[in-house]
Amino acid sequence: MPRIIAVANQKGGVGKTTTALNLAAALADGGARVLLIDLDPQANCTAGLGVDAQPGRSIYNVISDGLPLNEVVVKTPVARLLIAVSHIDLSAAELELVSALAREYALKRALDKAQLDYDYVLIDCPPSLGLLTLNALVAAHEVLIPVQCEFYALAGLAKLLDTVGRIRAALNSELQLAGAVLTMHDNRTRLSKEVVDEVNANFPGRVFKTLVPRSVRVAESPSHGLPVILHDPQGPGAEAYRALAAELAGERMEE
Amino acid sequence: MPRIIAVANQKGGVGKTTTALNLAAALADGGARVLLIDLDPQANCTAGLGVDAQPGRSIYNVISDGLPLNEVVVKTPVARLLIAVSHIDLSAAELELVSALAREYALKRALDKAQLDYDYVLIDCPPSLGLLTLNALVAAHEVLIPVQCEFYALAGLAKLLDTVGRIRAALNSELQLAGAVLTMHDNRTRLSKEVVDEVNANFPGRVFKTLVPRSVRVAESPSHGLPVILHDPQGPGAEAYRALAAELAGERMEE
Ligand SMILES: Nc1ncnc2c1ncn2[C@@H]1O[C@H](COP(=O)(O)OP(=O)(O)OP(=O)(O)O)[C@@H](O)[C@H]1O
Ligand SMILES: Nc1ncnc2c1ncn2[C@@H]1O[C@H](COP(=O)(O)OP(=O)(O)OP(=O)(O)O)[C@@H](O)[C@H]1O
Ligand SMILES: [Mg+2]
Ligand SMILES: [Mg+2]
Repeated sequence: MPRIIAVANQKGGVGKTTTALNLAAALADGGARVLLIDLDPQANCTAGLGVDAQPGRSIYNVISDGLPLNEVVVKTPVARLLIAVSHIDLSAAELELVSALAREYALKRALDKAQLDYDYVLIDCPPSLGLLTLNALVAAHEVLIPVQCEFYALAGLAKLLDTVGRIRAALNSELQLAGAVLTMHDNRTRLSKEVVDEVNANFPGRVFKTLVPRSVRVAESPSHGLPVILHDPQGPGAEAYRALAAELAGERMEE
Repeated sequence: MPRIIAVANQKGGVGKTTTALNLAAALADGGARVLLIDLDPQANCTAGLGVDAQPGRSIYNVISDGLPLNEVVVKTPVARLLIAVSHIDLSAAELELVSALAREYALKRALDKAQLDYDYVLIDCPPSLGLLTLNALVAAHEVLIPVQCEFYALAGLAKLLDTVGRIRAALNSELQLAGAVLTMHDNRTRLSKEVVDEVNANFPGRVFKTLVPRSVRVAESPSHGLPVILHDPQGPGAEAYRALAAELAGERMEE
C-alpha cells in the first residue's frame, strides 16, 4: 500500500506544484515507484512535465464519470514517475461535486478501485479548501504543507490545520501531518528568517529541516518540461528536493 | 460613479493582493478617493494594511447577511484610502452562495445600495474562478489581471479571459478588460523576458507598459502593515506602482 500524500495549502503560489512535482521526481530518482496526481484545473504539474492532457481522459473524468484511474496515467521524463493528468475541464468539478452523493469520497473511491503499484502517491492541490482539496485530504494518509518564506504565507496555516483536524474527525481518521516545508527561502533577507522562526515556533517538531532555496533554475525547469533534478542536477534546487525526499522517506513527524 | 475594478487571476501567488493594495495606495497618494474591497477569505489585504477584522463585521456579513457595506469600511495608514475588511468567515461564502437566489449578484447588490463616494473601488479576489470571484466580476466595470513573470502564469489566462467573456454575455455587459499587469519581473532572467514577450504577443495592446519589478521591499511591506509607497517610497516597487496608477488613471485599454 503506497503512502498517499496530499500537497496542500489554500494560499496561492507557495510552491505546491513545484514541491509535488520535484519531490515526486526526487523520490523516483532515488528508486521509488511514484504516482503524481494533478488535481488542479490549471494542470500545472501536467504542463511542467511536458505532458499533454486530452479532453475526456483526465482526472476530471475519473472523478466525474468514474473512468478508471489508470486510463489517465501516463509516463513522464523521469524513470519510475507516472502522472495522472489534469485538464481545464476539472474546473467544472467543484460545482458539480456540491450536489453529488458522498462528494468528498470521489477521489478515494477511484484510488480504492485502482491497482496502486507505487511506493508513493503525491496529490497536487489547487489553491483553495474547496471540494477538490477536500477530496485529496480524504483520499490521503498524510498532508504535506508547503509554506513560502513570505509574510502572507502565515495567515492561512491555522485554518488549514483546523480543516485537517475536522477531516480527520469526520471523514478520514488516518489523516496525519507529514510536515511543513519551507519554500523559496532566501537567506539574504530578514523576512525569510522571520518566517522560518515563526513557523518553527508555531509547529514545533512538524517542520522539515530541508529549506528549499529560491532558485531561478527551479522556476525555469517547467518551461523545459523537466523537474529540476534533470534540468539543473547539481544546483541548489535539485539538492534541496533530494534532501527533502530523503527526509520524507526516513521519518514521519509526530504530531 | 467610481471606476470599479476587480483584480483577478485564478493562478495563485501572482501578485493580486500586492497589486490591489499598492495600486490603491498609489491612486490615493495621487489625490484620488479609493475603496479597497478585500474579497479573499485569507484577508491578506486587511492584514497587509495592519487592520484587524472583527468577526461579524466583515465583507462576509455584507454578502451573507446583507449588512450595509459602510459598516465594514475602515481607515488605513494611507490618506483617502479606505478598506472593506475581510475575515476567515468568508471561506463559508462559496458553499453558502451556491444555492442562494441571484448568487452572482450578492456583492453588486451591496455596492448598489451603498453611497460610493470614491473615484476608484478595487476588489482583491481569491485564487479561483468560484462564486466570490464571479461576484467581483459581476459588480465590476473592469478587470485588471496581474500576471507573474513565470512559466506557470501563462496557463490560466485563456480560461480567465473566456470566463470574463461569458460574464459579459450573461451577467454584466459593462465588464471591460482594464489590462494585464506583469509582476515580479526580474530583468536578469531569460524566463521573465520570455513571459513578457508571450503576454504581449497574446494580448496586443492590452498589457500595461509598467513592469512591476521583483523587490524584497515589496514583499516586506505588508509585515509592517504599510503599502510599499510608505515603506520604501523611493524604491523600485513604489515607483512602479505610482507609474501603474498614472497609466490606469490616464487611459482605458481598447479590447
Ligand atoms: N524554490 C523556488 N525558487 C524559485 N521559484 C520557485 C520556487 N518554488 C516555486 N517557484 C516558482 O514560484 C511560482 C509559484 O510556485 P507554484 O506554482 O509551484 O506554487 P503553487 O502553490 O502550486 O501555486 P498555485 O497556488 O497557483 O497552485 C512558480 O512560478 C514557481 O516556478
Ligand atoms: N513585486 C514583487 N516583488 C517581490 N515580491 C512580491 C512582489 N509582488 C508580490 N510579491 C510577493 O509574492 C507573494 C505573492 O503575492 P500576492 O500574495 O500578492 O499574490 P496573490 O495573487 O494575491 O496570491 P493569492 O493567489 O494567494 O491571493 C507575496 O508573498 C508577495 O509579498
Ligand atoms: Mg499549483
Ligand atoms: Mg491574494
